[in-house]
Amino acid sequence: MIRLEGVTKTYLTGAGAVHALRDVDLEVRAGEFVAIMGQSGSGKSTLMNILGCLDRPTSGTYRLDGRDVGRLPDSVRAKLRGAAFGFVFQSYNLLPRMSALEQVELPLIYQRVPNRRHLAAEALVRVGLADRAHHQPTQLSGGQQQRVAIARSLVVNPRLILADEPTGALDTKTGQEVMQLLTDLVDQRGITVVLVTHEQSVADFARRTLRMRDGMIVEDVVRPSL
Amino acid sequence: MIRLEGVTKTYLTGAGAVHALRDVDLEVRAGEFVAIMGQSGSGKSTLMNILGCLDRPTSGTYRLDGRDVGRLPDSVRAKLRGAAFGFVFQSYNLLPRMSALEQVELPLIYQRVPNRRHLAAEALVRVGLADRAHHQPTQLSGGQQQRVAIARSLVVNPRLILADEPTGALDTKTGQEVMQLLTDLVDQRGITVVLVTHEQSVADFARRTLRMRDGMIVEDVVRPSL
Ligand SMILES: Nc1ncnc2c1ncn2[C@@H]1O[C@H](COP(=O)(O)OP(=O)(O)OP(=O)(O)O)[C@@H](O)[C@H]1O
Ligand SMILES: Nc1ncnc2c1ncn2[C@@H]1O[C@H](COP(=O)(O)OP(=O)(O)OP(=O)(O)O)[C@@H](O)[C@H]1O
Ligand SMILES: [Mg+2]
Ligand SMILES: [Mg+2]
Repeated sequence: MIRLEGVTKTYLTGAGAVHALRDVDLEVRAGEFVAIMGQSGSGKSTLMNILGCLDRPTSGTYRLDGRDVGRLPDSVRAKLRGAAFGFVFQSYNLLPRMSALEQVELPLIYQRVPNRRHLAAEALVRVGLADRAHHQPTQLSGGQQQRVAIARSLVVNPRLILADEPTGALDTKTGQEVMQLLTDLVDQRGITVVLVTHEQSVADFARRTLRMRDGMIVEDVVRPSL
Repeated sequence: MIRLEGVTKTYLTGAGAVHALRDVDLEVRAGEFVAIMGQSGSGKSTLMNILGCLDRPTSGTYRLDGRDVGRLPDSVRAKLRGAAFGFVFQSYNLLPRMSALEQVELPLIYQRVPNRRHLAAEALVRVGLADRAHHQPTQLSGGQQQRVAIARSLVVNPRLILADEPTGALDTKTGQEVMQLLTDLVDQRGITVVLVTHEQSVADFARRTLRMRDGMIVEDVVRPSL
């Protein structure tokens, strides 16, 4: 499903070049559940941005179902993102002055899905926020904002969910509930999930764990079926 | 140093009243290292905002060194904050388009401290970001942004540091380095630290742990000297 070959990402700053990704090769098959761990600054979010077609490699290729998406025009990539991917960003990215329900409904509006309000309400129930549907971001706790972002990422039933520290602001119990929700999506609907985390207890939900250091994947471990 | 008595915080929304804090009594002595844990939505950030004089109780009193700060005018509370408190917010709150060095220097400008640039640079060294001094927030990873916020919180040598999930975006090793840094501030400079976390390994650095549920402190445990 996902194939990265020789992917690099270099940022040019006043102080010199930053090699955020150096020669990354990666294959992820449909239906896999992958965790990515690694030091702060090792390139995890950069990798996620490239996987989600939010950023382009400096060199190398990204094939999604055999199609070189790194070279497609922006408009095509934008359509792809909306239809195929669900994102949970490291800083949730909720829009100001929209209620939780409206935030979750947003991807469905772009995809012209009918029955949107009902699907959005249902997604909020799944993350335990039915009673916060009409709260705006400033009226939500950090963990509640993160859960709204999670609900938004799965409401279009995407084929691929890219979640950057999806439990970073959640207490252990709520975090485990979210991980169980993601596990069910993988097991029951064959959705592919790639998530970044620094907590081993979260990574343990995934069958495969990658470790990154200095812009490279230094470890790739698949555990046998549980 | 800190004394809360009968503190409540109620938000009025279209859907009804939200009792974010219900009857909180709390005493924290100077030089203590306190961790606060509890479920998402249990009132931790609300409590931190009141402790930091960023928000006022709906009822009850907050005495800081015997002085009722909940009743002081905004201008006096603002001065107090700048001089006495260091904050790490749950969503880092860096200013757009300012370099890491400038972000850390900001509290020193308000306090009219000389030698600012040097103190700011030193604080960045302490959180491992000497080589990111001139990067802007969009050029920093999530964990790097969080560390800039941490450096900013300690640059004025505050008496009290209030840190809301200060290691939420940090890998385990970097998180432990930050916790060691906070421990040294407590042990060597008698700074009081109150931090929110959902990770037991982080809470274990503090001698005292409070647990919150539904707006109340339900547990308060001091461990014997280590
Ligand atoms: N301005 C507001 N208006 C209405 N409700 C609010 C407002 N701010 C916070 N709340 C509610 O108050 C409760 C406590 O919020 P708080 O941010 O203190 O929780 P928290 O313990 O920090 O949670 P988390 O671990 O998720 O960050 C939550 O249920 C939240 O929805
Ligand atoms: N726009 C940019 N310009 C310059 N450098 C950048 C830019 N974006 C990211 N970087 C640098 O690239 C490196 C990788 O960043 P990235 O956000 O991928 O790290 P990360 O693994 O997600 O870290 P964290 O765990 O802290 O979130 C970092 O050292 C960062 O400073
Ligand atoms: Mg990141
Ligand atoms: Mg909070």
